Amino acid sequence: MKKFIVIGLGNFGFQVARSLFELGHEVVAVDSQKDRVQQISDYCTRAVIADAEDQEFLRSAGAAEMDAVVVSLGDNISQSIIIVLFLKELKARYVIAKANDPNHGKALRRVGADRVVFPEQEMAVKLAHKLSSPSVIDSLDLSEGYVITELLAPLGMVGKSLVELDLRKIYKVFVMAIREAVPERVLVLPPAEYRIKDSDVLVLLGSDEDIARLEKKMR
Amino acid sequence: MKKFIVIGLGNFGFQVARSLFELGHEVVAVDSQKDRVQQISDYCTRAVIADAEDQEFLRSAGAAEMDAVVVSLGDNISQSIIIVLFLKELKARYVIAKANDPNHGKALRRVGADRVVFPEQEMAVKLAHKLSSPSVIDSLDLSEGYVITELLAPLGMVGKSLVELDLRKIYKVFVMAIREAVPERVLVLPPAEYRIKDSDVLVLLGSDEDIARLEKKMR
Ligand SMILES: Nc1ncnc2c1ncn2[C@@H]1O[C@H](COP(=O)(O)OP(=O)(O)OP(=O)(O)O)[C@@H](O)[C@H]1O
Ligand SMILES: Nc1ncnc2c1ncn2[C@@H]1O[C@H](COP(=O)(O)OP(=O)(O)OP(=O)(O)O)[C@@H](O)[C@H]1O
Repeated sequence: MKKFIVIGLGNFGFQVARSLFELGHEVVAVDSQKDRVQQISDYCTRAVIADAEDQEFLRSAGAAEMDAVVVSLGDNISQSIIIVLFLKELKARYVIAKANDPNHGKALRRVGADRVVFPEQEMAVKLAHKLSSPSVIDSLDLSEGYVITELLAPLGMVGKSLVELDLRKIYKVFVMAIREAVPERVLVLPPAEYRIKDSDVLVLLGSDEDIARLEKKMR
Repeated sequence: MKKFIVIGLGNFGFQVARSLFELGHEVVAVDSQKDRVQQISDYCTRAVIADAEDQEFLRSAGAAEMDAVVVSLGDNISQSIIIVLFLKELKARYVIAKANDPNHGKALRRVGADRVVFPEQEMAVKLAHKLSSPSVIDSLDLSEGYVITELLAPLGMVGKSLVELDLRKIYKVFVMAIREAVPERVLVLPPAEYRIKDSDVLVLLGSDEDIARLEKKMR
């Protein structure tokens, strides 16, 4: 079990506090608005009404002993910067701060934030990719351009077997698993003679370009 | 190339519009605040200052011909609901709306939103999971409890070969790929005699429980 402080209970902060608590960790949730603190009180170890821009408060709340402190103050940009500065002066081990824009992010890093997150922007990019190629259900970036992508079986593959398609040799794309709809199950490393159905979702691993090339060819 | 309208240019909406435009699509970006429209003008096909809660405006902007319309109005909950209602009356093909909380989400679905997103909350859950088990770098939920997880090589695996570890038989976990740090590359479906280094990141596929069991055992 780990210990966390979450400062600022907007949509993001509230959910971070609640999720950590439900994962079994000790969570101190802090906000300057009474109603937010009341709402979180069933989903945390301790809920505190306070202005977190007070170094003595942060010290007495045990900032230095926590596994991590999350700061998410919305549009209060200058306050979030001062709070991160105070936390690092108190030798807080790991500080994560939500930033509104790239400049805010830069300032937070400068004063010592260990990690800066841009929740809206990161989700926006994912949504744009999904709208741009709708058969891609979700993906995980590995690095060096490699991704794992869930792809709705393109028409050109339906009815064919994996050995016929020979995706590994022709496209350098590996079929890691197949998510079948009927019956609902996940088939890991499917056999070569598996025949693709139109309701299948393919879990592919390969480079961005190779998967995009495969998708275009098999439409 | 597809066509989109993005209504509401907060952190989320702005980035959706910009990303779709940079992916090569036609994007009409709409907001009632002049400065937001000016900021987006280099990153979209057309930037329009307007109150989108006007059905005639939505019709003349071509809502019915677009591949999708994204509505992201922040705290203006009632306006976002009315706008989605108008869009579906105009027979817009696919409407995506950002919701602030579950009740807002329910109302948006009721009036016809094809997809409702909760960007902050979804990222908050991901961050909580990452803080809860730090060696998990990222993961992709497949379904039925199956995940693909990037895991920093646990100490108990370092120096051992995949055939010695026999993860498939003992834990029912598959090593799909290994992200090496030195040299930086992705090794897909590594050979059985591969020996794990302490800087390796393992891309594993298996059920939530099996991967968690493996991680605990190998610490
Ligand atoms: N100095 C402070 N001390 C404690 N809490 C603060 C302080 N300043 C702001 N807050 C709180 O931070 C929270 C910020 O939430 P707000 O909804 O404004 O952010 P947001 O970025 O829109 O959130 P989200 O994107 O997570 O919805 C508010 O609940 C506010 O009361
Ligand atoms: N009726 C309307 N017509 C057009 N634009 C609107 C309307 N109502 C609100 N907006 C715009 O929607 C945007 C909402 O952004 P805001 O920053 O409040 O949302 P947010 O949820 O905090 O955003 P994000 O989470 O994406 O940062 C504002 O730019 C506002 O001008």
